Amino acid sequence: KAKIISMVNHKGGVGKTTSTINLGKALAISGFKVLLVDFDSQGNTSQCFGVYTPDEQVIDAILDNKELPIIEIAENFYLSPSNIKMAYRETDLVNSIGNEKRLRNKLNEISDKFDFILIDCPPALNIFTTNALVASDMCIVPLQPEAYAFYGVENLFNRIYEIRQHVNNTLNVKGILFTMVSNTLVHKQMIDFVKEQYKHIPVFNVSIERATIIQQSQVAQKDLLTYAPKSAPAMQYMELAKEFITI
Amino acid sequence: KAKIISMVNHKGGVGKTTSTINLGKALAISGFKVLLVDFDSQGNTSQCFGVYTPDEQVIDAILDNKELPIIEIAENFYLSPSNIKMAYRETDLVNSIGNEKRLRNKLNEISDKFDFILIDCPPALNIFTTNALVASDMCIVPLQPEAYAFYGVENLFNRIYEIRQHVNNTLNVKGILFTMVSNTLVHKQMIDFVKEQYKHIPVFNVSIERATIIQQSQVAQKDLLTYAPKSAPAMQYMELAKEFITI
Ligand SMILES: Nc1ncnc2c1ncn2[C@@H]1O[C@H](COP(=O)(O)OP(=O)(O)OP(=O)(O)O)[C@@H](O)[C@H]1O
Ligand SMILES: Nc1ncnc2c1ncn2[C@@H]1O[C@H](COP(=O)(O)OP(=O)(O)OP(=O)(O)O)[C@@H](O)[C@H]1O
Ligand SMILES: [Mg+2]
Ligand SMILES: [Mg+2]
Repeated sequence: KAKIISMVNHKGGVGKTTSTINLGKALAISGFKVLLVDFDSQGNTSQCFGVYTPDEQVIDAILDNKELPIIEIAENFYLSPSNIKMAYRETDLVNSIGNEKRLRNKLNEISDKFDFILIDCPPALNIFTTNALVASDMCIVPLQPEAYAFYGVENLFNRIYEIRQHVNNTLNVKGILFTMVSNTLVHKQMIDFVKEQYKHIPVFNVSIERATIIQQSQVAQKDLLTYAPKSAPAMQYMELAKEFITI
Repeated sequence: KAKIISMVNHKGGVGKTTSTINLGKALAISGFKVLLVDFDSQGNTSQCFGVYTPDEQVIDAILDNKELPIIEIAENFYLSPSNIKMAYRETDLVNSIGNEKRLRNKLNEISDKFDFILIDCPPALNIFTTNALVASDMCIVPLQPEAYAFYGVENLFNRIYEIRQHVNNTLNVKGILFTMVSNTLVHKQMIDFVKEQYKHIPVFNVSIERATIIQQSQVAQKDLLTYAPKSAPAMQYMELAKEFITI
């Protein structure tokens, strides 16, 4: 049975998609069978692999009782795609029976085929993020060490506790992952401050540095580990995969 | 009667909040009376001015028929705050009568008191962003010159055309504002690519460069023009205000 992980933070632009793709790829390279679930109507995870207008997408499978669409993107590496159409069906999901458990029930159908399932979440505390957290064994919180990203974390942890209390008592925070870290005093201070404020939440030892090579890989529509395997951030994502499996 | 402007892009982390605050401040310094409407449940605009748990907030005013809460934050500069509570009332708004026009009707009540009203939108194409666009005379699209930010722009413009066609025929795109621009080839290429792809959409001459001073100002809970008025990005926001008024 697969371990299901949500990459979650309602603050926008903190590296959720980038981390879902590259942690996923790092796990696939290490020999695990990995499914990426794009659960954001922006569809950035799908676009990274050239999928813009999928015939079937995740929202159709969970609302119309169809099979989850699964596309092979590389060896040991699979994608269940989404695009903007998902945003148009948000109200259908909100009003559906068992609305919070729809994704969980759908992933249960295919969970024995994978070792890890990573869910890329949208920048919102809405029905989609709730579905992802209800479906997950654990979550990773990508966090830019900046003021605005810090303010929202309290609300995010409150939401996670609520879900654990009422719907999914196995859900835990696997760790905070600092992303886009540059060598500035502001970033150092924020990292120390977060570690101080949230002593009870694990923080991954490895952080991902800010690096232009990541943006170049996205323009080239490749994951970073394929585009520049020896680059510092690629090695950091490999490091993250090792740390993730062992802790 | 105030000119109402939405700062909109459902891609997360592209500088919507930073631009709302600093363009707003630049207009206030130029002598205009400016209201910032924080219409994002993350409440980052409110937090920048030290407002975390407002007694009354925008969502209460539009759902419970109360007066819009308005706090003076500096000379000529006012804020209508929000926080996470707004996310809990999203479904109420979706199911309310006249759900798309609620913010527009509320802003009409106080529009004669201001020259400009700037609305900070959440990173989503949801009922909140629709409310903001229905209420607006124009919108500004902050855009990071990166692949993921570019993919979503097409969907955003489609949504704007839909709103213009069915609900608010005066809404126009005032311009694309490039934010967090660094001096890399990727950024130059993306900027040229966007200008080429969207010839019919105006692009502001000024871009906002990536600068650590912005993050420092946010940790210090000050807008940039107060924190570092002579810094390059502060001058760029002043430049933006000039360009915004004249075009
Ligand atoms: N380590 C990094 N160094 C430099 N740029 C990065 C890094 N990680 C991500 N980025 C860039 O930052 C932007 C935001 O990253 P990403 O889209 O992964 O965040 P997100 O949290 O998924 O955003 P959203 O909230 O919109 O879903 C992207 O343009 C991406 O290319
Ligand atoms: N020109 C800049 N240079 C450096 N950092 C910047 C700049 N503009 C914004 N930032 C930082 O980038 C992050 C994202 O900016 P901001 O929060 O304004 O974006 P947003 O679009 O409002 O995000 P969200 O989608 O979550 O609402 C913030 O941490 C901010 O400090
Ligand atoms: Mg994303
Ligand atoms: Mg914002």
